[in-house]
Amino acid sequence: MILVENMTKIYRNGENEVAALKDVNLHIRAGEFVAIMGPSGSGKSTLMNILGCLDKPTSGEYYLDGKPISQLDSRQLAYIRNKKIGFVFQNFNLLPRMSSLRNVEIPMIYAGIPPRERRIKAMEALKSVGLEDRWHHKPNELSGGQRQRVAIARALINSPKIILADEPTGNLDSKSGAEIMGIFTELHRNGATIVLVTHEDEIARYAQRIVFFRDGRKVDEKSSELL
Amino acid sequence: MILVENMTKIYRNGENEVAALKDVNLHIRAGEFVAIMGPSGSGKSTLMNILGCLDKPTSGEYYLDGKPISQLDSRQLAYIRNKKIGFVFQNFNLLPRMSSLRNVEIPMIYAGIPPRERRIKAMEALKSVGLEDRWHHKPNELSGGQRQRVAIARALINSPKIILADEPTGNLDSKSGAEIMGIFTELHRNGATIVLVTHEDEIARYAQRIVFFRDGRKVDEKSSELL
Ligand SMILES: Nc1ncnc2c1ncn2[C@@H]1O[C@H](COP(=O)(O)OP(=O)(O)OP(=O)(O)O)[C@@H](O)[C@H]1O
Ligand SMILES: Nc1ncnc2c1ncn2[C@@H]1O[C@H](COP(=O)(O)OP(=O)(O)OP(=O)(O)O)[C@@H](O)[C@H]1O
Ligand SMILES: [Mg+2]
Ligand SMILES: [Mg+2]
Repeated sequence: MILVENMTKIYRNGENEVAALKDVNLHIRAGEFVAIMGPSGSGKSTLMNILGCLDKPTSGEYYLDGKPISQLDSRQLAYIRNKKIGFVFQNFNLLPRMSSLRNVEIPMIYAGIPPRERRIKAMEALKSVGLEDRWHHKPNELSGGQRQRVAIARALINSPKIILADEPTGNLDSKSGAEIMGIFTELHRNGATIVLVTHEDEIARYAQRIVFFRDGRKVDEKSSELL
Repeated sequence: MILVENMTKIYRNGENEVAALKDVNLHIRAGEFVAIMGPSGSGKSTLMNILGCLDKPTSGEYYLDGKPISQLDSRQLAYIRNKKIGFVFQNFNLLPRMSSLRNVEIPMIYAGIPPRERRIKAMEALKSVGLEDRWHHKPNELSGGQRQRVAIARALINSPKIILADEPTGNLDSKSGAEIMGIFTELHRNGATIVLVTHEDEIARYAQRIVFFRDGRKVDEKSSELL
């Protein structure tokens, strides 16, 4: 399902170079639930952005369902980003001048879903994360954890086969966090492939396997039972 | 040091009303280290913004060192915000087009510190959070946890007497989180008053007392030893 081979990512700003990923190899099977852990700055979000087709590696290859991503055109990439993958961003990336409802509807507009059906599904999604009575609030009229939950609802709205979640519970109390992990668990049971970055052991334990990064490299992996 | 009496905060957007704080009473003594916990949306950031003189309550009063904040003019409030209080925002609030170094320097510009001394102190502050080699990076060239650490360095740069930290370790792995809590512990030992919002028990345990919020109300408090 997801195969990363000898992947390196170097950010260059003028003369400054940062190697964010160094020769990373990773294989995630269809239907697997993997957690990614590691220190701040170790390359986790960089990897997630590449897996989500939002960025390209400097070298190495990313195969998604057997297809080398570097050889796809922009229309094919847009299809993958909008219909195949649901991405929960570490900093939410909500549109600031739109309501929660509108923000959750956005991926369905790309998917060509008609307005009335969009509105109903978006309302249900907000209800599933406990925010139906905040549907009209813009992001700056929401708490930090509420924004995070809107970002999660938006990521899951097209029932994507692959869910990439970057620190989805970082701003949530343990009860709200457990409710969100319940949603991910249910989606996983229904066949979704999930890659989840977290710095909390309790959250990582919901996954089957945990992959550890340090300084841009994959350094270890283990079954979550051993955490 | 900090006294909150019968404080209510209602957000009104058109016809919509949200009571974010309801009749809150809170007393924090000088030199105390208090953690605030509670579900997502329970009013913690709203309280922090009022304590930081960034927002006003709808009713009730906030006394800071015996002075009723509602009776201070904008110059006195600016002095408090820039010199007396260090604020770590839940969403960091870094200036996007400036380097980390410049971002950390900003409070010292307000404090009238000359350029050369500012630059040296800002570099030391970045070093204390492990980011001296990222001084030239803008916020979008940093990881989530690195942005959080720049926000922390900026909040502490004027050695404020009162530190208000809203989820300061939400994006940090446990090692980076422990390093940050080490900094807060040291500042507390040197006499700072610290109010810290967190959803993690391990972080709350660094405080002396924990105050619990639910649905806009203060509902419980206990010594951190009992957590
Ligand atoms: N646009 C950029 N230009 C230069 N360096 C960058 C850029 N984006 C990220 N970096 C650097 O690449 C490294 C990896 O960043 P990344 O965001 O992947 O880390 P992370 O593991 O997600 O960290 P965190 O846990 O703090 O979110 C960091 O050291 C960061 O400073
Ligand atoms: N500008 C606003 N307009 C309307 N409602 C608002 C506004 N800002 C916050 N709220 C609401 O006030 C309530 C309290 O928000 P607050 O940000 O204080 O919560 P919090 O305890 O910090 O939550 P979290 O743990 O998720 O950060 C929330 O229900 C939120 O939707
Ligand atoms: Mg990250
Ligand atoms: Mg908050």
